[in-house]
Amino acid sequence: HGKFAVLGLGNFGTTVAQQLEELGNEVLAVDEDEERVNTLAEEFTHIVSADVRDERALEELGLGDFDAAVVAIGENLESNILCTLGLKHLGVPRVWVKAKSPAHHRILSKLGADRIVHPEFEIGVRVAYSLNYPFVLDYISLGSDYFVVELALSETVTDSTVGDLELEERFGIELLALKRGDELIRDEKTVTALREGDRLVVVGKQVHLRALADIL
Amino acid sequence: HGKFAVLGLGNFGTTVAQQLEELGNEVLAVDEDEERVNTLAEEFTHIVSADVRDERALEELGLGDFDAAVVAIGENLESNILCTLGLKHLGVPRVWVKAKSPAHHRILSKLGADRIVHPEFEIGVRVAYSLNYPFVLDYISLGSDYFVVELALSETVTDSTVGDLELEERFGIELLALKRGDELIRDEKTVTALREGDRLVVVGKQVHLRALADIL
Ligand SMILES: Nc1ncnc2c1ncn2[C@@H]1O[C@H](COP(=O)(O)OP(=O)(O)OP(=O)(O)O)[C@@H](O)[C@H]1O
Ligand SMILES: Nc1ncnc2c1ncn2[C@@H]1O[C@H](COP(=O)(O)OP(=O)(O)OP(=O)(O)O)[C@@H](O)[C@H]1O
Repeated sequence: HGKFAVLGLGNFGTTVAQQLEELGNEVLAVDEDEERVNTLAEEFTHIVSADVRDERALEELGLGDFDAAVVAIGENLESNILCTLGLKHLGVPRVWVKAKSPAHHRILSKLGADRIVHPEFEIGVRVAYSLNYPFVLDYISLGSDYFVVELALSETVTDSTVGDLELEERFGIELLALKRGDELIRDEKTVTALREGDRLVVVGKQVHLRALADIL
Repeated sequence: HGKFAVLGLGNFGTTVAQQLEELGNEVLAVDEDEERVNTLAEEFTHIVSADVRDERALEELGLGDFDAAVVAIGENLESNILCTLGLKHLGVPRVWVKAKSPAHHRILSKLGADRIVHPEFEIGVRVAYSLNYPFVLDYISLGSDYFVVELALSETVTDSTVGDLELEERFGIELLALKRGDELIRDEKTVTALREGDRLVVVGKQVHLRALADIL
């Protein structure tokens, strides 16, 4: 449970602020656009209109006592950068900033931004991988080329059991669980007959996962 | 290996097109802004300038034969929507579209968009969760409140072994692997002495994962 500020209330900033509040944190939402602040007044416990380029404004808002701040200003590079500088100068421990280009990223790095976020790039990579591997619904990289992957099943394998797929023997892949709707089947996973809509949660090396994806 | 078109070359569109090409696909990159197309000419095998609102232009580019198309136009709602309509009308099997609001999303749904992407919202959620759970470096939801999570370790646990943490007995959490740099330790994971910078890859229910996060 922490004290967070979000500066700039576009789609990204509004989402961060709302989610943090839902998770039980104290959130201060800030935007210079009074119309925007009025529109969002119902959504937030603490919301205020201010120009965050101004370090004195940041100080007056008490931002020096916050655990973290998110600079979510997009188009205005100057405001984004000046706000980042001001927050670090006030001693905010974690300042995360949305960047719009590699050059912007380099500047923010030098100014001490603790984490730099590129939403369009990060989701762009995920979209490309999802299009390329249509059966992969979600994944995390474990390093050493290992991934935990949630795979959709094709019709060809329904009515078999997971045991029939021989994931370990044929592909060197370990099955963690079978996901059916909102249910997770872990104990009888190998003997359960597969149905349409089921998903496999597996772990293995990329080359083995691709071999499996080819037969799905 | 497929045939993909990306319409609109902002940060998101450019990323999708580049990643798809790197993954070995045939990619056609399209933008109406000739300056943009000239700037990106070196980056893509196939890049062309065209106004994608015009269904005849889409047809002339042969888009009816593509496996999938990504509509990556941001600000211009009309262009985004007309392009989506045109692609579905040409029979492109998978049309994925970047949306800028819930209202835009509803319109795209009705027009038959196969997947609708909200980069600022999706990354906004991830940022909020990362700020709220600072030890969680990555995760996938398995359903039934189970998550696979990559956790950073705090200094308090280095020099213990994973076995000392008694993840199963104390927390009901299963350890999948220990991640050290780019290396994944799976076989001797329970007896390996933990070092600073190590990460644990675990699976368990959210309430148990939080209990673990509290002692890290
Ligand atoms: N100096 C400033 N002080 C406070 N707020 C600011 C300042 N400059 C810009 N903003 C606010 O930041 C918000 C987000 O900026 P902008 O709309 O440029 O970002 P965006 O990248 O398009 O947003 P998103 O992609 O998250 O929807 C705007 O509502 C704007 O009013
Ligand atoms: N009718 C059209 N035909 C082709 N390209 C178009 C059309 N309308 C807009 N575009 C292009 O789409 C590209 C992306 O649009 P825009 O810059 O509005 O999106 P954005 O959401 O700000 O981008 P991103 O967030 O991905 O950087 C622009 O380069 C623009 O030239």
